[in-house]
Amino acid sequence: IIEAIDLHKTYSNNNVKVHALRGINLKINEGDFVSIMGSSGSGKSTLMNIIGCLDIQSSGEFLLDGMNIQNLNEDKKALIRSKKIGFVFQSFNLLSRTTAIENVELPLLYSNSDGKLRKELSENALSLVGLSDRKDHQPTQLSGGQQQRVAIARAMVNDPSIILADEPTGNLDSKTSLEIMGIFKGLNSQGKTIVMITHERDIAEFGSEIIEMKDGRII
Amino acid sequence: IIEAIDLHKTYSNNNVKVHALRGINLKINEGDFVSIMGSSGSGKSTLMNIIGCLDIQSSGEFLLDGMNIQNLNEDKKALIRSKKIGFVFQSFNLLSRTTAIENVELPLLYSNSDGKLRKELSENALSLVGLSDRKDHQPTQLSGGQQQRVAIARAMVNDPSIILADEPTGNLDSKTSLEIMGIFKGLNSQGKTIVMITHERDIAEFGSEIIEMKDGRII
Ligand SMILES: Nc1ncnc2c1ncn2[C@@H]1O[C@H](COP(=O)(O)OP(=O)(O)OP(=O)(O)O)[C@@H](O)[C@H]1O
Ligand SMILES: Nc1ncnc2c1ncn2[C@@H]1O[C@H](COP(=O)(O)OP(=O)(O)OP(=O)(O)O)[C@@H](O)[C@H]1O
Ligand SMILES: [Mg+2]
Ligand SMILES: [Mg+2]
Repeated sequence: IIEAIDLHKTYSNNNVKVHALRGINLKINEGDFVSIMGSSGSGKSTLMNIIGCLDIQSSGEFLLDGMNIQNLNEDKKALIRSKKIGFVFQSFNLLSRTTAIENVELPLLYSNSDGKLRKELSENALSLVGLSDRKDHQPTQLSGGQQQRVAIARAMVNDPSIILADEPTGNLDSKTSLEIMGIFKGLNSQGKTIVMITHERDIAEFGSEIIEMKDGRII
Repeated sequence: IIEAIDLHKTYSNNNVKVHALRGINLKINEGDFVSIMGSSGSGKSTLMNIIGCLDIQSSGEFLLDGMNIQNLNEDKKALIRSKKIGFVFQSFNLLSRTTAIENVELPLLYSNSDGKLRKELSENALSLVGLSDRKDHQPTQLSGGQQQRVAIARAMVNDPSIILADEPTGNLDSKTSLEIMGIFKGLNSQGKTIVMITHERDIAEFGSEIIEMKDGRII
């Protein structure tokens, strides 16, 4: 379902080049639960952004469901993302003057015009992550771990077939982390594909395989 | 050096009250290295913000170096913070159109008018966290763990006597986390007081004691 062939990504700022991905080869099948580990700056989020159709590689092939993504225009990509992919960002990316439930509802606005159904799906997602009593709070009125959980709920609300989670438990205590892993295992057993970046090995071990990255490569 | 007596903090939004701290009693001596753990939403960051003179309690006493902070005006508090406290925020709070080294330099602008010395201290702090080669990058050009390390460098650059770190390794791989703990142990052995919130028990154990919070109380 996800295939990367010799992916490279180079950032260029002011004549300084950062070669963030140096030839990534990866095959992830539908229904896999893959954990990605590696040191800070090794290229994990960069890889995830390409897989999530949020960024384009500098060279190499990337195929999502057999489709070559880089040739599609922005609208097509946005449609694919809203239908197929749920993304939990490392820095959450919540909208600030917007309540928790409105943030969770966002992915549904693309494809779902039934306001009542959207509200119900959003409330279910928030309740799944234990935040029913915080749905009207804005991000600055939430703890770090609560913001992280709103980001997780938002990634699940449109029932995507692929969940990409970048450090989903970085701000969560052990008990809450295990609850989130329980949710991910549940989704995986329903056939969803999960790709998760984490720096905690006991969290990584919820996946069926662990991929290690170092200096832009898989080792 | 830090004393809290029956601290309460209640947030009020739209008639909904959140009783975030419910009677905190705490004594931290100079040179202590205290770890704070507890579930998401238990009040850890709220307590840290009061200790760091960034927020005021709703009731109860808070003393920093024997001084009652809540009676001081904003300028006095800002001066105390810039001289005595280094704060690593859970969400980093880096300035966005500003390079790593400029972000690290910020606390020095208050008290240090020697541009050459500021630059040297900032470069040392960045090198300590392994980011010399990223000093001219802006936050969006840094990985999550690199942003976190810039926040850590900024908290140390003015040589504060108290370091307050809210989840300082939440986005760091194990090796980098241990390097940061090595830095904190080093500062502690120089006599600095360290208060650290973390959800990872092996990180918490670098402190000399672990305080557990639950539902706004210390248990
Ligand atoms: N401005 C605010 N308005 C209303 N409620 C708030 C506000 N800020 C925080 N809260 C609530 O206060 C409680 C404590 O928040 P705090 O940020 O101290 O938790 P925490 O222990 O740091 O959690 P985490 O481990 O998730 O970072 C949470 O339940 C949160 O929803
Ligand atoms: N826009 C950018 N411009 C220049 N360099 C960048 C940019 N974005 C990322 N980088 C660099 O690319 C490298 C890989 O970044 P990436 O965010 O993928 O790392 P990561 O493995 O996710 O790290 P972490 O574990 O710290 O989150 C880093 O060294 C970073 O400094
Ligand atoms: Mg990252
Ligand atoms: Mg917090």
